[in-house]
Amino acid sequence: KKQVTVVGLGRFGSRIARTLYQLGHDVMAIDQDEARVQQMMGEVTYAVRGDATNEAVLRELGVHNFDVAIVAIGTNVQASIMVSVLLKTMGIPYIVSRANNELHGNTLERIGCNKVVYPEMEMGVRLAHGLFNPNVQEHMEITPSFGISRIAVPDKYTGMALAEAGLAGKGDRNGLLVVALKRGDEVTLSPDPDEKLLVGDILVVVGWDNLVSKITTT
Amino acid sequence: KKQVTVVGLGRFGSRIARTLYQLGHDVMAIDQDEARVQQMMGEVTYAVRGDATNEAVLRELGVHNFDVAIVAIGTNVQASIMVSVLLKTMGIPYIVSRANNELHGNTLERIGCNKVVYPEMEMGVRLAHGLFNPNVQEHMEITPSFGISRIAVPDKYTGMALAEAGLAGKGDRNGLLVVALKRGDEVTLSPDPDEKLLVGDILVVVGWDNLVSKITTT
Ligand SMILES: Nc1ncnc2c1ncn2[C@@H]1O[C@H](COP(=O)(O)OP(=O)(O)OP(=O)(O)O)[C@@H](O)[C@H]1O
Ligand SMILES: Nc1ncnc2c1ncn2[C@@H]1O[C@H](COP(=O)(O)OP(=O)(O)OP(=O)(O)O)[C@@H](O)[C@H]1O
Repeated sequence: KKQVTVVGLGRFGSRIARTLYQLGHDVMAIDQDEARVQQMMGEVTYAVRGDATNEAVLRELGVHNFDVAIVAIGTNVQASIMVSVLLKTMGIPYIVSRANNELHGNTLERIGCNKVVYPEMEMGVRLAHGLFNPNVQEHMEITPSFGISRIAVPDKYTGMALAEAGLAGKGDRNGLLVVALKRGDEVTLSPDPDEKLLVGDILVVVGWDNLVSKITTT
Repeated sequence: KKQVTVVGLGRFGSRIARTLYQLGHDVMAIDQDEARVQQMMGEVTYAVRGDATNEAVLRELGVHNFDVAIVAIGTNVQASIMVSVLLKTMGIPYIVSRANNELHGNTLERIGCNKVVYPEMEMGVRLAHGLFNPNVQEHMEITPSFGISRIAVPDKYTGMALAEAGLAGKGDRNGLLVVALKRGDEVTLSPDPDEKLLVGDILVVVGWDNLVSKITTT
């Protein structure tokens, strides 16, 4: 159980704060906007209105005692940098800040942020890559040409056994391995080659991207 | 090669537009803000200033001929909905829109968007889940308690064979399966139980989250 401060309760910060609280951590959520603070009441340990660029405010809130701080201020680059510097100066061991662009992110790294994130950019890249692969629900890259995909079983395979569909057998020979099958809420690890695929099944496939894309193209 | 229109060139939309163009598609990027349009010149097929809530503007740009439209307008919920309705009415086969919250997203689905995305919320959840698992580089959820993790080999296992570390053997018995090992640029699918783990190795592990977290905790 950790003590986390989240500064900035826009769409990104408010979701981080809520999720961390649900995961069992102590979360103090800070924003200068009263309405946004009100929306967090009961969804975090402590929601407080304040200007985080004001060191006195941060000290009064005991922020220097926290394990982790997340600076989720978005559009105001100056505030994002100032708050990150203040938190660093106050000795918080681990600071994650969000950046709008590479120059902003570079600056945050130089002032000592432990981790810089680019939420909209990262989601933009993911969306673009997944756009023309509608069966591919999610992709995790291992190398630029090898990864793991969560795939909705294409119509052409429904009713077939995994082996029939060419999806069974040792991955290391085919360069492609079905590691799990999800049907409703049930998950089977290393499913049998004779498992029949049904409409709605989700497959988790590991392998070379070009081989995986053969599965998902009609 | 597809024809894609991206409306809204904030951090999310501009990244989608650029990435799709780099992937070889034809991209028309539209925004009402001249400066944002200028920044896209040369990075997409065609960048144009315009108010996308104006049907005449969209028709003039030939938007009705496109395969896919992405509505990446952020804060202006009304504009996001209006533009999505216009594009739907004009017959674009596949429309992806971004939403600020569930009510906004629900509305977009009801008016016929094929896919609704919540970029900041999704990244907020990912960040919160990854925050106290620094060895876990990325996680893909299959169910709320079962997933795939890309893990940096923890120090306690370096020098050990996979079997020695308790990481070999049939996943379906242990509820945990190492599906790939990445060393430098080399990837091995279904690595041997006697493979010795080295500093810097990356493991791809599938299984129950609580078992996977046992690996990554010291
Ligand atoms: N000095 C400050 N002190 C406290 N909160 C601040 C400060 N400056 C900005 N904020 C808050 O940060 C939050 C997020 O910033 P903003 O809404 O500008 O970015 P955004 O990129 O639109 O956010 P998101 O994409 O997460 O919705 C806002 O709720 C804002 O009130
Ligand atoms: N009617 C419209 N026609 C064209 N562009 C529009 C219209 N309304 C808004 N936009 C553009 O949409 C873009 C994204 O919207 P906005 O900046 O409000 O959202 P944001 O959530 O901060 O974006 P991001 O998080 O992607 O940076 C802006 O560049 C804005 O000019």
